[in-house]
Amino acid sequence: MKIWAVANQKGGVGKTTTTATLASELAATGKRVLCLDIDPHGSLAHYLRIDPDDEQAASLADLFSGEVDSLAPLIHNTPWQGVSLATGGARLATLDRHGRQGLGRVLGRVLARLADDYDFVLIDCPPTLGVLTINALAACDLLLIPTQTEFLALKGLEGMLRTRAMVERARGRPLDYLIVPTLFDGRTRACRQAFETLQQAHPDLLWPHPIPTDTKVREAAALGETLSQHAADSRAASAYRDLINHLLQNGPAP
Amino acid sequence: MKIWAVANQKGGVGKTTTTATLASELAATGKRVLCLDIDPHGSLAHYLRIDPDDEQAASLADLFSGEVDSLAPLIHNTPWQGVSLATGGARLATLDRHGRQGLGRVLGRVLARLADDYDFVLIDCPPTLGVLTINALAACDLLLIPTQTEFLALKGLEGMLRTRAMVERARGRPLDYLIVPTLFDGRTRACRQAFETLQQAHPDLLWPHPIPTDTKVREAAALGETLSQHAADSRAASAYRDLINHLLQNGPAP
Ligand SMILES: Nc1ncnc2c1ncn2[C@@H]1O[C@H](COP(=O)(O)OP(=O)(O)OP(=O)(O)O)[C@@H](O)[C@H]1O
Ligand SMILES: Nc1ncnc2c1ncn2[C@@H]1O[C@H](COP(=O)(O)OP(=O)(O)OP(=O)(O)O)[C@@H](O)[C@H]1O
Ligand SMILES: [Mg+2]
Ligand SMILES: [Mg+2]
Repeated sequence: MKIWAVANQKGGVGKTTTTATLASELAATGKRVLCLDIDPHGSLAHYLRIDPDDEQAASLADLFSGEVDSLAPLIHNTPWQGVSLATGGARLATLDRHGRQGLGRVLGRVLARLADDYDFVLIDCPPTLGVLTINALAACDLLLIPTQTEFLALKGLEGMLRTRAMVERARGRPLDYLIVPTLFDGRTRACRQAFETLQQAHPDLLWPHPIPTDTKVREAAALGETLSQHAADSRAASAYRDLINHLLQNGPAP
Repeated sequence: MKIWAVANQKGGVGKTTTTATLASELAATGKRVLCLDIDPHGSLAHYLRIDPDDEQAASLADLFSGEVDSLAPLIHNTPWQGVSLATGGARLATLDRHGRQGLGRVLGRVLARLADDYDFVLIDCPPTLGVLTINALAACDLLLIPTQTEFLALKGLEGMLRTRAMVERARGRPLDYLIVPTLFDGRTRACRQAFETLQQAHPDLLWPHPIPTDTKVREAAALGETLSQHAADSRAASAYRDLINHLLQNGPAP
């Protein structure tokens, strides 16, 4: 079982879109995929038509607060063949305040027990560097950092990379990562310049084929469909397929 | 002195862009404007070419942790005439874990002492509903909620409105708000449908003239210029000017 975390504390850079699309592409090749939506906002759950704030259901918030001690009862089937989901919703937001010891390793512990049930676990992170994202970094085998190709989004990348290095030291094993440029519009000077800046600053850890801006992405989310279901030939769908093929064959190095 | 908070826990919806543009438009009319960047990511500081993580300078993080007890020493001049800034940077991110009592009212207390120095205070919030955003809501006279006109962004609005109602009850005085649709592209069905959904769900509290998607916005941020300096005739600049004129003349009700 491989665990991939999708994180960046900059908001709106395509974390949820990347998690959803990679999950659906993996499932389309027959892999068993578990998605974890650890963002209190619950975008991935909404995309998959699951209510992250369902009062009747136990959730990831109960796992972090110690009410339940395993993931299995929290997992929902989704409308997408081969993709399951566990989510936490707004109740996750208060976790940062608990400050319980060892809170950073909850996900790693419970995921180890599911190793025979799934081929891939994809974790969609909130736009923060708090205890939720730290959990995902501590547990994952690969960190994907979607980064919008524009000025404001580039600035925060250093903070994200520092946090990754800190978690790598604390957990005592390498934490591979790949920066994935998103929302790229080749016609605008601002995007082209931002992409060049990324290429110069992080040549070895940057996926060189930016995911293009594509209205089909938003349409797919509004319909609850995978990107490939809604628009298999779209530029964004084929860009995500190239990324998946690379990750499956060669691992993280671009 | 009027205090406006710009908040939404959904990421990438235009909070920083809205704060920066409204601040520069207010300053252009001769008002004295103080911006507070309480996002650990520091986008607004970067836009204004100020380093939010300057180790040598005291910052908002010191205010929240109790090291300093007033805002005045934390305020920077910016390249924009009439606009000042205080920021906090990555050190703000650990605040949620302190859980000190009364942490939610720090900003309100220190801002009251600056009432004669500024006409407007604009607070750019992080994409979370933690103690930083609660501080801004507790202290403000008006809450602006930028909301991207698309499916994933609409879903989280209810959470934001519940938090607003909670803070209004706790602080014992009305908390006016206005939902500002952003990143609107009238050519795409997904945007038009999302805007209609907003109009039906929140008719009385929605600004009816969405801020259009406009590449000039990203160019201005990359150059560190105000939107009006970079492209005064752009569709986004005139949309923001309409919003400011309305807020100055009529108050929040759309
Ligand atoms: N390639 C793309 N083309 C067009 N729109 C896109 C693309 N990728 C993402 N988007 C849109 O951009 C917005 C932000 O994407 P998304 O919600 O996936 O980002 P995020 O990083 O998960 O945000 P948050 O920080 O709130 O978690 C959404 O409206 C999404 O539909
Ligand atoms: N009207 C617009 N037209 C085009 N691009 C825009 C517009 N408004 C904002 N943007 C761009 O969208 C991205 C997100 O905007 P911004 O950073 O202001 O959002 P935010 O809500 O502050 O994000 P965060 O959640 O990370 O704080 C930025 O790249 C910005 O330049
Ligand atoms: Mg997301
Ligand atoms: Mg911002």
